[in-house]
This record gives sequence, C-alpha cells and structure tokens, in this order.
Amino acid sequence: REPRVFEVMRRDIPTIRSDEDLRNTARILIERGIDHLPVVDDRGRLIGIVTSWDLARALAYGKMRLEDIMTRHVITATPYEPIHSVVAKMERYNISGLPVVDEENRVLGLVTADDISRRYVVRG
Amino acid sequence: REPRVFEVMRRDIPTIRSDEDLRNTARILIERGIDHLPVVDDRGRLIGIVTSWDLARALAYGKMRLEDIMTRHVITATPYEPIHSVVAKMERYNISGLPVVDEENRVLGLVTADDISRRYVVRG
Ligand SMILES: C[S@@+](CC[C@H](N)C(=O)[O-])C[C@H]1O[C@@H](n2cnc3c(N)ncnc32)[C@H](O)[C@@H]1O
Ligand SMILES: C[S@@+](CC[C@H](N)C(=O)[O-])C[C@H]1O[C@@H](n2cnc3c(N)ncnc32)[C@H](O)[C@@H]1O
Repeated sequence: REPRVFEVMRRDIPTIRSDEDLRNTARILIERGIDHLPVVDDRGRLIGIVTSWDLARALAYGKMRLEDIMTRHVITATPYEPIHSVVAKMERYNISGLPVVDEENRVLGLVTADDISRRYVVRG
Repeated sequence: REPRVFEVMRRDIPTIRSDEDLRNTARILIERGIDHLPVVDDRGRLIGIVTSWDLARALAYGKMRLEDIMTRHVITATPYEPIHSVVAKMERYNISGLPVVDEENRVLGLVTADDISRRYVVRG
C-alpha cells in the first residue's frame, strides 16, 4: 500500500504574510532549519511560497522585498493524495516541497522530498 | 536489491573555490536551479559546502563573505554506499544533499533527497 500525503507531511510549519520583511523571512528559515515558507493572506489562505532559493535570488540580483521574490502560482498537495502524485509534481516543476492545503486553500502542513525519502527507505 | 549511490547521484554539478564572491555564488545556484555547491581547493579536493540556506543566512545576519557562511565539516557519500546509509545521514544532520567523493576527496557528484525520492517512488 502506498502512503498518502497525510502520513508523511509535517504539520507544525510557520507561515508568513506577503508584507514580511526580507531579513525576518530569512531569519525564520534559519531559526527553524527549514527551506520552505508558505505565504498566506489575512484569512490564512495560501497566496504564495518563498524558499531559501528565492532568498539566494534576492542576494544574487539585489531584490529587497518579499513580493519581488515569492512565487505566486503554488504547486500544492492534498492530504489524501498518493505520494507518487506528489513526486511527479516535484519532478515536473523541479521543486522540493509542496504546501498541503484543504478545500479552502488553508495551509495544513508541508510535504518535502526529505520527508518522502525518509519514509521510503528503511534504514539499515 | 537496494540501489547504491552511483545509481542515483548527479554527476554534472558545478563547484566553487572558497574566495568566490557571495553574489556570484548565489547566481550559480539560481542559473542552475540547484541548492548545493561543493567548495573545493586548487587541487579539486572538497573543503566545504554552501547551500541556498547558507545564503539565506547571509541575508539574515548580514554576512558578506563565502568563508563566513560555508560549512567546513562536510558529510559526504561514496559511490558504492547503499542509499539507506545516505538517508540515515540526511536525517541525523538535517541535510538534503551529500557530495559524492573518491578516496582522495575529489568531488564525483552529488546525491540529494530529490534524487532519492524520485528513484524510490514509481510514478503512477
Ligand atoms: C525551481 S526550484 C529549485 C530550488 C529548490 N529545489 C526549491 O524547491 O526551491 C526554486 C523555485 O521554485 C519555487 N517553488 C518551490 N516550491 C514551490 C511550490 N510548491 N510551488 C511553486 N513554486 C515553488 C520557489 O519559490 C523558487 O522560486
Ligand atoms: C541544517 S541544513 C537545513 C537546510 C537544508 N535542508 C540543507 O540541506 O541545506 C543547512 C545547513 O546544513 C549545511 N549542509 C548542507 N549539506 C551538508 C553536507 N552534506 N554536509 C555538511 N553540511 C551540510 C549547510 O551548509 C547549511 O549550513
């Protein structure tokens, strides 16, 4: 039986608003040791994503605002989605993590290539 | 039969020297769409690693030189190492990628959680 997203995902992930300061955004990623931050509106709905790669882009091209570097068209997953469908999306879009959302686009958690590789490979 | 590192790793990865400019380092990651860059000495031996996460750290804390943010104690893999051993290292150190090295610490490639998750999960 193939696991589904809800069996692999992480639930306690921080989210930010789109007017968050760039330096604070970087600090949240560093303090939590993570690479992905979903961006939500004032009702908690997903409106974008920013990763450590986007912050590297800010450094590379001198961008100063979160709105200049965040990705607005977010590839997401749903809790009952099979893992193979998530991996196909990661491969297709060259991404390492997908926010998990409910029917109203509220963020429930995050599923990453790290979580999937740890789940599939039985440690010797 | 469990795959080994050489069956999953990527071989064409860029490397940089430790005196590389921070902005150029970020540009290489962005232009190649990758997250990890091994740092090598003038004989091609591995002396460190820098990831998009480290560049986010430079942004968060105002660091300006590669030597201030690169990690010097690098967790590596070898070509015939079984994948479960690599995943155990990723979990233990909370890292997403390992340079693959030969007996003289020369960089042969890189193995990431992305590569492993794509290999293990048969796409539906
Ligand atoms: C092409 S990927 C390559 C680097 C890295 N593997 C990663 O996932 O960020 C980097 C870009 O993908 C975007 N990205 C990451 N996860 C995403 C997702 N779930 N949906 C849409 N874009 C995403 C980031 O905002 C960034 O601009
Ligand atoms: C704790 S991880 C968390 C973020 C992300 N998962 C990653 O792999 O970069 C970030 C830190 O791990 C370091 N790192 C990444 N890969 C490494 C490796 N193979 N060996 C040693 N340190 C590594 C980076 O230099 C960075 O300082």
